[in-house]
Amino acid sequence: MAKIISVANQKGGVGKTTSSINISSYLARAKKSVLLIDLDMQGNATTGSGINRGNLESCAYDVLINSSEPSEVILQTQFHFDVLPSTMNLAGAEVELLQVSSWEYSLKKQLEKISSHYDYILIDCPPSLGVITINALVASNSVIIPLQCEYYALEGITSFIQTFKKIQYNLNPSIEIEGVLLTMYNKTTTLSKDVASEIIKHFGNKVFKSIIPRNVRLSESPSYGKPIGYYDPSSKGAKAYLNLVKEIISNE
Amino acid sequence: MAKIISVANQKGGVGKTTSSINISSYLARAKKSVLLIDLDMQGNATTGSGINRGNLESCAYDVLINSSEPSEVILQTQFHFDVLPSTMNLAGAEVELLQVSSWEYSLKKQLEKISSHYDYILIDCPPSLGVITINALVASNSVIIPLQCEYYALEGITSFIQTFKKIQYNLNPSIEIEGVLLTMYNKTTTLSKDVASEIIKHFGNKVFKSIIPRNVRLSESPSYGKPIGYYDPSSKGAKAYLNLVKEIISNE
Ligand SMILES: Nc1ncnc2c1ncn2[C@@H]1O[C@H](COP(=O)(O)OP(=O)(O)OP(=O)(O)O)[C@@H](O)[C@H]1O
Ligand SMILES: Nc1ncnc2c1ncn2[C@@H]1O[C@H](COP(=O)(O)OP(=O)(O)OP(=O)(O)O)[C@@H](O)[C@H]1O
Ligand SMILES: [Mg+2]
Ligand SMILES: [Mg+2]
Repeated sequence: MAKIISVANQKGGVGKTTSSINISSYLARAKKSVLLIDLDMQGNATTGSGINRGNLESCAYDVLINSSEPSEVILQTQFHFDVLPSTMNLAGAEVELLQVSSWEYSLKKQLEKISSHYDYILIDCPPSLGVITINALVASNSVIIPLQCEYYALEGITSFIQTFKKIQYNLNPSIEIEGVLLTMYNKTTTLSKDVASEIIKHFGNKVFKSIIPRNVRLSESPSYGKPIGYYDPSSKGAKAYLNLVKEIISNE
Repeated sequence: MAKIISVANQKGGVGKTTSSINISSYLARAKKSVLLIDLDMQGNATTGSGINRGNLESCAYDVLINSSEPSEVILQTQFHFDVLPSTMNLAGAEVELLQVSSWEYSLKKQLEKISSHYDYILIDCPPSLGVITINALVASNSVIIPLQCEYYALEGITSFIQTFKKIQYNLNPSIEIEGVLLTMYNKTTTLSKDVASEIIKHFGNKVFKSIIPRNVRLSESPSYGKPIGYYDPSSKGAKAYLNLVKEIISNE
């Protein structure tokens, strides 16, 4: 059975997509079979993995709302991991999903059909705590919480944890925190240091030892549709995600 | 009658809140009377303006859903502009608003009661194209679209414009684009230059001449609950927002 990990945080721009793609890629390089699910209507995880969204006939929306077979929607990338792509159709899912009975379990039910095909399934979530993110957390074994080392991101973590605890209590008692991932860390600013030490104080050993530095190569790689390991494997960003995946695998 | 401007972009972390607070602050310094509305459940515009969210009895949720009088919910800041604060209650509004008849006009109707008290009303939107952002756009005369000079932000602009055009056509024919605001511009990277020139090619003179540089002082100021003009008025970030507001006023 696959380990299903959501990558979630309602704060925008904290590195959810960048982390989802690069963790998937380095897990695949470690010979794990991996599926990356894009649940954000922006479709950044889809295009960042080199897939052209323009001519997709079906996507994550169809799996969630129309009960399409996941295996018929999943695409292979050139990077040895699969992607369940997303399109703007997902924008309608927030409202339409509410009309489906026991909507919270829609994704969970669908993933049971394909879970045995993979070692890991990663879910890139949109920047909200709405119906789609709830579906992802209910379907998951654990969650990775990327956290930009900035003030507003720090502020938002409490409300994320409140929602997480509600889901753990009411809908998915087995979900755990895989880890809090510090991202865009800039060692020359006291802001980064202050936020990092505050997070470590709160979350202790739940904070991944690997810290992702702010590194322009990470923001350049999506314009080439490649994970960082294929765009610039010797960059600081690549090394940080490689170390992170080693940590994730060692937690198995 | 106030000029009502939404600050919106479904891409997360592009500088919506930072722009909303600092534009409000420099408009107030130019002796304009200003209301900043926080429509994001994260409440960053509330805390970034120095207001403690912890002990708020009512907020934007009550104005949208419970028809509370806006003037009873609005608070004064120390920075000569008012704020309609937000709390986590807003998270419920996405779903509850749909049960209100002609929900698209909820905010518009409420703002008519207070519009004569202000010269400008700015609305900080959440990172989505859902019910709350639609409400804001329906209530607005124009929209400022902050755009981080990075690849994923560039990718998302097309779907924002599609939604904007639908709202302009069906719900609010008078809304215009106030301008596209380039943010977190890093003049040492080709990525910033490439994205900026791509945006200027698409939007021409709709792109504000003032470009906001990446400037750590801008990300430090919210931890002190102050707009940049009060935290570090001589910083590059402060000067850029001051110039932007001069441009906005000259467009009157
Ligand atoms: N460590 C990093 N260093 C530099 N840039 C980064 C880093 N991580 C991500 N970025 C860039 O920062 C921006 C935000 O990252 P990303 O889109 O992955 O965040 P997100 O949380 O998925 O955003 P959203 O909330 O919109 O889904 C992107 O342009 C990305 O390329
Ligand atoms: N020009 C800038 N230079 C450096 N940091 C900035 C700049 N503008 C904003 N920031 C920081 O970047 C982060 C994202 O900005 P902000 O929160 O304003 O974006 P947003 O679009 O409102 O995010 P969300 O989508 O979550 O609402 C914040 O930590 C902010 O302090
Ligand atoms: Mg993302
Ligand atoms: Mg914001």
